[in-house]
Amino acid sequence: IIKLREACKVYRLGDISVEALKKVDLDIDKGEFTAVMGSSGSGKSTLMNILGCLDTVTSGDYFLDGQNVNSLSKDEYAEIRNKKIGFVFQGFNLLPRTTALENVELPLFYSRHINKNDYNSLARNALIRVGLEDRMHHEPNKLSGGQQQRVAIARALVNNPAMILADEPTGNLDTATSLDILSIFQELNAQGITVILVTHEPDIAKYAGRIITLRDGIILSDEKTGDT
Amino acid sequence: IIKLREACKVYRLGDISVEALKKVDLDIDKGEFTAVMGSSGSGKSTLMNILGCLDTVTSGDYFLDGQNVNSLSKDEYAEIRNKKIGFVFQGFNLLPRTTALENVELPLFYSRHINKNDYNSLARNALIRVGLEDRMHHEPNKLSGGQQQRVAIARALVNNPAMILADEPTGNLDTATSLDILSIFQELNAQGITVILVTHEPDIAKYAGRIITLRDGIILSDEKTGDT
Ligand SMILES: Nc1ncnc2c1ncn2[C@@H]1O[C@H](COP(=O)(O)OP(=O)(O)OP(=O)(O)O)[C@@H](O)[C@H]1O
Ligand SMILES: Nc1ncnc2c1ncn2[C@@H]1O[C@H](COP(=O)(O)OP(=O)(O)OP(=O)(O)O)[C@@H](O)[C@H]1O
Ligand SMILES: [Mg+2]
Ligand SMILES: [Mg+2]
Repeated sequence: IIKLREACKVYRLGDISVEALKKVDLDIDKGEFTAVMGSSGSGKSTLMNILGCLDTVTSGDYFLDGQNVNSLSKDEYAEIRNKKIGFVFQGFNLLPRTTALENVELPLFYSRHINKNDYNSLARNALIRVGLEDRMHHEPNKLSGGQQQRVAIARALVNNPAMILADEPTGNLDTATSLDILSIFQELNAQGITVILVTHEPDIAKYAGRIITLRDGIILSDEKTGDT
Repeated sequence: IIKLREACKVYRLGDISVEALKKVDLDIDKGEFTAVMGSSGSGKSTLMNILGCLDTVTSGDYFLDGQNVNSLSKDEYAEIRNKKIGFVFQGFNLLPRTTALENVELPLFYSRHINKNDYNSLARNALIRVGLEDRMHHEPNKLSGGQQQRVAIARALVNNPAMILADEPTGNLDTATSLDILSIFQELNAQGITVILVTHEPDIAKYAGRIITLRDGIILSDEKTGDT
């Protein structure tokens, strides 16, 4: 489902450039459960943003489901991002003056095959699933850090995307809550959904079938975990 | 240095109230290294905000260094917060259109005993200490999540406060970088600085001398770790 070929990402800030990804080659099959690890600043979020169609490569190619993302029109690109991919941002990116429920409903407005009457119940179910049944009407600044993180997770799941990209989804969660979230990802993966999650915790990464480790913008290692 | 007596915190949202802390009693001595754990939503950040003079109790008393915080004027309260306490926020709270260096210099403007000519070098040193020597002139949206977290940490250390309160300071950091940060806290603690850190990772918590666990706004347990 994912093919990166010689993917490079360079950020330019005035006259300095930061090479965040350097000629990365990567293949991920449909239905895999992959973890991405690496030290702070090694390029994980940059990689995820490219895979999630939130940012483009500076050079190289990204094929998603066989299509070269470069050849897509702006509309097609946005369509893929909204319909095929559920993205959990490292910084949550929730809308501030908007309740948890409204935040989770948002992706549903982009989907054309879901009945408007179902938005509310789909969003409610996603929030119940991440343990936020009694926080639905709270706005983000009235939620704890881990609750905000879980709203971001619920939002990524709500329109049942083909692929879930989660950037440090358990960084603000205690162990028990993290395992609840992981078992949600495992369940979705068992239904055929491709899951890629960035984590800095080895105990979380071992739930994946494969661990890719980045360092300074390159893939340092790519190992099966022996867990499917 | 810290005494909480029957501290309660109630958040009111329209006609619902959330009891985030329920009659909490707590004593922390000067120079202790304490970890605070507990599940998402259990009241850790609420407790930290009260201890850090960022929020007040709804009822009960908070004595900081022997002084009842309720009896302080607004100016005295702000003074304590800016001079005695270094706070690392769970959500970083960095100023957006401001470089890492400028963000870290900010607390120095509140200190009256530090020479203005030293602001730049003190801030630079704090950033070098957290490994961000080559990111000083980046603004937050040009930094990785873990780099933003480290700017927030550097900012909390820069004016050598008597007490450091860190809310999930390693939530976005890989293991190696987390241990670097922890050894900074240990070093400061060895110099007599009181350190309180919220973490959801038991491996991080064991570096503290004492672990306080919250659940639903109460202290569930309070244990020495046998590590000093
Ligand atoms: N401003 C607010 N208004 C209403 N409720 C709030 C507010 N801030 C926090 N809460 C609620 O108070 C409870 C405690 O929040 P707190 O942020 O202290 O939790 P926490 O232990 O830090 O959680 P986490 O580990 O997820 O960061 C949560 O259930 C949260 O929903
Ligand atoms: N918009 C940007 N402009 C310039 N440099 C950037 C920008 N975004 C990221 N960087 C730099 O690119 C590098 C990779 O960033 P990235 O966010 O991918 O790291 P990461 O592996 O996700 O780190 P973390 O674990 O801390 O979240 C970092 O060194 C960062 O400073
Ligand atoms: Mg990142
Ligand atoms: Mg918190």
